[in-house]
Amino acid sequence: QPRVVTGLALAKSEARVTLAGIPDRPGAMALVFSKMSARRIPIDMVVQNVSEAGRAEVSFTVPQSDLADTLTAAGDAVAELGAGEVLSGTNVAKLSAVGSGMRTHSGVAAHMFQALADCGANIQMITTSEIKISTLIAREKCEEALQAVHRAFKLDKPTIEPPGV
Amino acid sequence: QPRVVTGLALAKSEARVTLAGIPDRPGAMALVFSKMSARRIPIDMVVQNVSEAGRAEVSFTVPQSDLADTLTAAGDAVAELGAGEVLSGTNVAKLSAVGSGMRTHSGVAAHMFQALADCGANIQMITTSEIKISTLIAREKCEEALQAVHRAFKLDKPTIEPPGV
Ligand SMILES: C[C@@H](O)[C@H](N)C(=O)O
Ligand SMILES: C[C@@H](O)[C@H](N)C(=O)O
Repeated sequence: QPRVVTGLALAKSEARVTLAGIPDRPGAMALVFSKMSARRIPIDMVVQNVSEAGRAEVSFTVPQSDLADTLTAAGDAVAELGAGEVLSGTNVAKLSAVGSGMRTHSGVAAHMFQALADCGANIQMITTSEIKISTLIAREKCEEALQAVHRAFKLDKPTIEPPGV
Repeated sequence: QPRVVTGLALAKSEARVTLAGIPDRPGAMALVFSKMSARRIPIDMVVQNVSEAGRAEVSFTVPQSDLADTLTAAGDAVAELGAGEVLSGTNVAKLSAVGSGMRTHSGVAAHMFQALADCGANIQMITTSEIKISTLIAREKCEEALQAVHRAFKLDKPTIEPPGV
């Protein structure tokens, strides 16, 4: 692997919130995010995949200290949408590989995911951008996973960056 | 809105591929992405949300010209995993808002999604990073949606960037 991956980031103080079964119609996400914005909740990793049978699901991570507020705002959104449920998880950590030109290297994702598999870390969520591949894994596995991915990309030393990355 | 959003990007020549019902166990994603990497398929927007009942779903976008190859590789992955199905869609376009400090502005997402709702563009997928909010919408809506989001953020003029962004 050329030095495509220049660093890793681990955020261990986030929680995951999921709104499942929400109506897949224009305006639904605007409502959800306006509820979050009204409470100034800093949203991190947002993931919405394609819907099935008219029902969509969105997950995002927030600082664990904002979880109670987020669940209230999510409950408001679901009530106004007239459908859906709110789920959450706190035993999570976000492990990201950071570097330039990730997109053209689908091998980088395969390499990272294989390192996670080899240490038994199950991937719960994935988002990618040109400069980053982020995964959500169980918090109790995150230190071991950080070391495993670190070795896989032959980086000098692990960095545990603040959740701002 | 302060000038958090500095530009928009529209990619109109991508296709979406979804692997649904795949086993939620370590190694599944490594296998999927190694099949893509072996065929040098440039993967764009990857989205995996939390699984249900042990079955996960991953979607990603690829250049439309690589769709046939991608479907073959995805079929191989599903066959080796022993479970799942491959779905795809070509009437899609990726519309992204680009800027710095997006994460602390959950209002930016609400603002963008409201502009999409107002022009009747239904959001099919969402991924976010610190510098970008990306949505997948129907291709026939994408020009109108670009203009709508453009007005919402009071930008000077729309930019249609190559899919590389
Ligand atoms: C599910 C949600 O994304 C919906 N399709 C919307 O446009 O808001
Ligand atoms: C579904 C997939 O992400 C699986 N959990 C894995 O770790 O590969």
